[in-house]
Amino acid sequence: MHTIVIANQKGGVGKTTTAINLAASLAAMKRRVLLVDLDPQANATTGSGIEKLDDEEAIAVSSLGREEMKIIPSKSGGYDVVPSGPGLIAREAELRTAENRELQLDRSLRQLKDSHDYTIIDCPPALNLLTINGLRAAKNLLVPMQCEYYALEGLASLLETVEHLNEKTGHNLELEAIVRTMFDPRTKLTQQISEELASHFPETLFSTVIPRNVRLAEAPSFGKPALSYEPNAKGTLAYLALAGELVERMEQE
Amino acid sequence: MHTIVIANQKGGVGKTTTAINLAASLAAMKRRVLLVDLDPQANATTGSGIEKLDDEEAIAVSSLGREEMKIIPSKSGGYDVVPSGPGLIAREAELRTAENRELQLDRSLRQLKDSHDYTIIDCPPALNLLTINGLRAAKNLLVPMQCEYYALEGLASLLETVEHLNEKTGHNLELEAIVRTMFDPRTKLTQQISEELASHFPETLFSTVIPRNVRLAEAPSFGKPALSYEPNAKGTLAYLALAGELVERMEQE
Ligand SMILES: Nc1ncnc2c1ncn2[C@@H]1O[C@H](COP(=O)(O)OP(=O)(O)OP(=O)(O)O)[C@@H](O)[C@H]1O
Ligand SMILES: Nc1ncnc2c1ncn2[C@@H]1O[C@H](COP(=O)(O)OP(=O)(O)OP(=O)(O)O)[C@@H](O)[C@H]1O
Ligand SMILES: [Mg+2]
Ligand SMILES: [Mg+2]
Repeated sequence: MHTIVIANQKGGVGKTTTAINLAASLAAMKRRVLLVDLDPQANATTGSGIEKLDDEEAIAVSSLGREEMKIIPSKSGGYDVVPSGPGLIAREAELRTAENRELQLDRSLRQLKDSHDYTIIDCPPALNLLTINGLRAAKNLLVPMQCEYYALEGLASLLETVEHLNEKTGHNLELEAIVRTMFDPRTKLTQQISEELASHFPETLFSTVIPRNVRLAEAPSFGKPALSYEPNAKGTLAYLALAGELVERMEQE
Repeated sequence: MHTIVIANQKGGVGKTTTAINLAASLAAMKRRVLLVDLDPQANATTGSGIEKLDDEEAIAVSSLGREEMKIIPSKSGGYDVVPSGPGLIAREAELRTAENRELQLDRSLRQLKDSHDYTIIDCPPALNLLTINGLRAAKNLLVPMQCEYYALEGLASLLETVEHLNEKTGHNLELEAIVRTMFDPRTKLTQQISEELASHFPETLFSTVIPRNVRLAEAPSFGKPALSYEPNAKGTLAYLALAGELVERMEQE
């Protein structure tokens, strides 16, 4: 089972959009996919056509440390979802004093054994205990990245956090991919930042680029990934290409 | 002193961009302005041309609960800044067990008495203790809002949190403004969501709309507000208009 965590503490860079559309694209390539929503805002849950868990529910069956993870099929994406809800905020507060507080998600996912080929984890925009659980449960990190100044600033601190975590715990989370999202090739800013990424991260900057495409922003209001909303949109095809590039790298290794 | 908190737990909706450019526009209108950065990512700090505080510093002089708030003039915006840094993460963890943990910022700002006409507070993308401190220290809430599905979903939970906070504590934070940001009038999605906002929030939806404008995204890499980077850009003028609309409402009351 490949476990990929999608993280970036900078807000609004396309984490959830990448999680949902990558899951749907991998499912279209006949992989069995599980999408875990670690954000209490539950955007990956509602974007997959599933109701957010209410306060009590999210604690009882949330992905963190409970024996029985609630797993629900997405409405139309062909992948499964571990849903989230606002109760995950209280759950995080409880975890702070628990033993092995960073490994709760990892424990839950291990119970599943080989029911899925890929597990994709969507994180909130913070380096908090929920995101740390995602980093500890995964082997590969995918960082969605808008080619803008604040996002570039945040990348350094994210990678530092990952390095520190790996050193402290002996975990070996690998930076698998940096993916440029909402990419607008016409602006000088995008070109400058994109060049900086290419020179600093030649190995991990994916060649697939996700363009800004309004279909990607419309699809969630129908609870669908772009693949079932508008199969030929530029954004949809870009995520299919991303899934192809990812599979090629991960299944070759 | 008018204290305005800029909050929205949805990431990437333009909180920092609004905080910086509103501060600079109010300063251009001869108001004395203080910008408080409550986000450990310190985007409002670097976007104002100031170095992030290093780990130790941020704890010693951070805006939360210390007698001496560090106040530094912005590089070119004509407003003052209470800077932030990654140390604010540890500071938040310390606060969790402190007395009056939600009122630390409010206490610090009261020490300043009437040194400024406006205090603008930039929040991280989370409803955590840092943001709660911002909500408790302010009288007026401004919510930057992208006209997209996930941002609309998040608005309801933000306003619920505010209502709950006001009831529980007797505080009276008022929703002063919902401001549409990165606005692209050409898309159906933007029009639909904009109409929904207009029908649900007729009193608080500001008529000033901030267009998507690359100059607003370029300015932070020079550590400047748009007003000193590109004074005639569409985005710059929109923020001047926003400051005008805000002053008209707040100084009339
Ligand atoms: N390539 C794209 N083209 C157009 N719109 C996009 C694209 N990717 C994402 N969006 C839209 O941009 C907004 C931000 O994306 P998204 O919510 O996926 O980011 P996020 O990193 O998950 O945000 P958060 O930090 O709040 O979790 C959403 O409204 C989404 O629909
Ligand atoms: N009107 C605009 N036009 C073009 N780009 C914009 C506009 N407003 C903000 N941006 C850019 O969009 C990105 C997100 O904006 P910003 O960082 O201000 O949002 P935020 O809500 O503060 O994010 P976070 O949730 O991470 O704190 C930034 O790269 C910023 O430069
Ligand atoms: Mg998200
Ligand atoms: Mg910000």
